[in-house]
Amino acid sequence: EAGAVKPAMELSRIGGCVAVMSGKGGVGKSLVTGLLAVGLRRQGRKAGILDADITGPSIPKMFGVGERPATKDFGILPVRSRSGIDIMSLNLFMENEDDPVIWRGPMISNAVRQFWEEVVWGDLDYLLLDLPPGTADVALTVMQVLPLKGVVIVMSPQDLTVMIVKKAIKMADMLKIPVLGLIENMSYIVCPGCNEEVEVFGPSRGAETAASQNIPFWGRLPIDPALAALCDSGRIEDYDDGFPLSLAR
Amino acid sequence: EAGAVKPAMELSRIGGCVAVMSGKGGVGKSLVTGLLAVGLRRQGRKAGILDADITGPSIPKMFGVGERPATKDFGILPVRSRSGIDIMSLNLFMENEDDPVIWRGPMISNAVRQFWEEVVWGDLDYLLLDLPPGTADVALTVMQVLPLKGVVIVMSPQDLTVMIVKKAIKMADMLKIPVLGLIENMSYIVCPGCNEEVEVFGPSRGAETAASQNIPFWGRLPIDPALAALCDSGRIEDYDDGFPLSLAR
Ligand SMILES: Nc1ncnc2c1ncn2[C@@H]1O[C@H](COP(=O)(O)OP(=O)(O)O)[C@@H](O)[C@H]1O
Ligand SMILES: Nc1ncnc2c1ncn2[C@@H]1O[C@H](COP(=O)(O)OP(=O)(O)O)[C@@H](O)[C@H]1O
Ligand SMILES: [Zn+2]
Repeated sequence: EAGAVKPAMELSRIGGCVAVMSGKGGVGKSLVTGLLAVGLRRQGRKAGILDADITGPSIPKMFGVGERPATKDFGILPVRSRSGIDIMSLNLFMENEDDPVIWRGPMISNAVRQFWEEVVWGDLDYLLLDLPPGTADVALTVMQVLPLKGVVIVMSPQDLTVMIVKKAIKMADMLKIPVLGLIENMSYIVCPGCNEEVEVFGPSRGAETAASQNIPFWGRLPIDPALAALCDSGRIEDYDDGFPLSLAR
Repeated sequence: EAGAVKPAMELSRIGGCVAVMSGKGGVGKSLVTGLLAVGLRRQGRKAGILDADITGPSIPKMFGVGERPATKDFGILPVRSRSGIDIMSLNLFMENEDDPVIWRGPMISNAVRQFWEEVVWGDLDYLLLDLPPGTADVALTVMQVLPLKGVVIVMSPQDLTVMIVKKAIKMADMLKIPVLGLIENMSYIVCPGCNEEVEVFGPSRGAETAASQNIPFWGRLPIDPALAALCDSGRIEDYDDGFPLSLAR
């Protein structure tokens, strides 16, 4: 059973799987996953997002999608966003978007595996995975089961955060998964009152962290209240402030 | 075995256990846990912190403690912070603070259970638990095994965050654990350039969320770069900007 190829997998041709992780919660993994997918779409590529944050899924809300995925005998069909990004998330199966999923590790890992094996992803250039915080069940399952091209690491400037993000980088190294790049999010905010750049969580440590870990540094993202508002209203695909993030490097 | 009282438990008399949770990562659960413990200490009470975020433990670094806990035949001794808060965290057992713990759910739950049953907490007015993000293994174990007085919920203003925080509140309700209060963290920042209050993640939704969930609202915490710097340098106990947070209500 474990080795058998599911019918959905025969219908899927995926160019590359990339997981977005950090170890630390709330640094902007979902946001970066969303921006990377939107960036790919704008370059005319086919992108999908597997929301692997099973108990804290925020991808569907960011993209304004809510209908329940259709289940066929050959597999589960992902939900397509307005600009054509295919999305699969456990939140799409919930009665209410704020209903909790109260599962333990084995069931959570199983859900991620089913999203990989039983969803008909079709032809994609990239499948992005939005990982939950931590270096536990989901990160292990994804790194052991999926043919990952690599991971993209998201951090924010606090030392406390850097300490935990390094755990994720060490995990990737231990499991022989390449780290494609490091992004520092919430790096600063531009004050609407006086236009000064305020380093809300302290001085930037992104470049120095990337250098010390021998990883490409993909740059700093500011906190942009307009972007937060778009995410809250399901319109991340309307963000137009230029895409500093691009997988096609 | 499961029912047997461990020797450490006979040596512990804990007035009340309170868990700090949110469902969402990075909203400030560890920070709020730390501030609550420091506030209790300043009121002359005895406080302990059980860092239940096994794969993302940040409590020891916030308090500047690092020595390895002593293990006796009757139990594990917690590490005491400068102002007298007793701390137990898996990070205190790691060779390096940025080494990952790559465990699955059952081992993680077991570690939390051991911190509860095998640590000699002694006489405490409050034992605070810093929960990881999510509504999975640790939240379930803590709510099913410990005699919780209640949970304190931490949110930040984004709608996306509120959706996931409501999952945690619903989980507490389903497991019949009282919600003691709701705190909105990262509510705004005061610009150092022009003193204007900037709502970085959008307008405050704390009071409205508390009212809709029928929970006491404990107020709004701003992002304070000075506080982030103190946490990064292990000196949260030196924060002196007044304590809006107090468990003794
Ligand atoms: N650069 C940014 N600008 C504005 N809002 C942001 C930014 N990064 C993150 N956010 C907001 O902060 C919240 C946390 O980000 P999220 O991507 O959910 O983090 P994670 O997936 O790491 O938990 C989201 O609601 C998101 O909209
Ligand atoms: N109000 C605040 N002011 C300044 N820094 C904060 C504030 N809240 C959180 N932080 C910083 O943001 C980071 C994330 O907070 P943390 O407590 O670790 O979140 P969680 O435990 O929910 O993941 C920490 O490094 C902390 O120092
Ligand atoms: Zn200003």
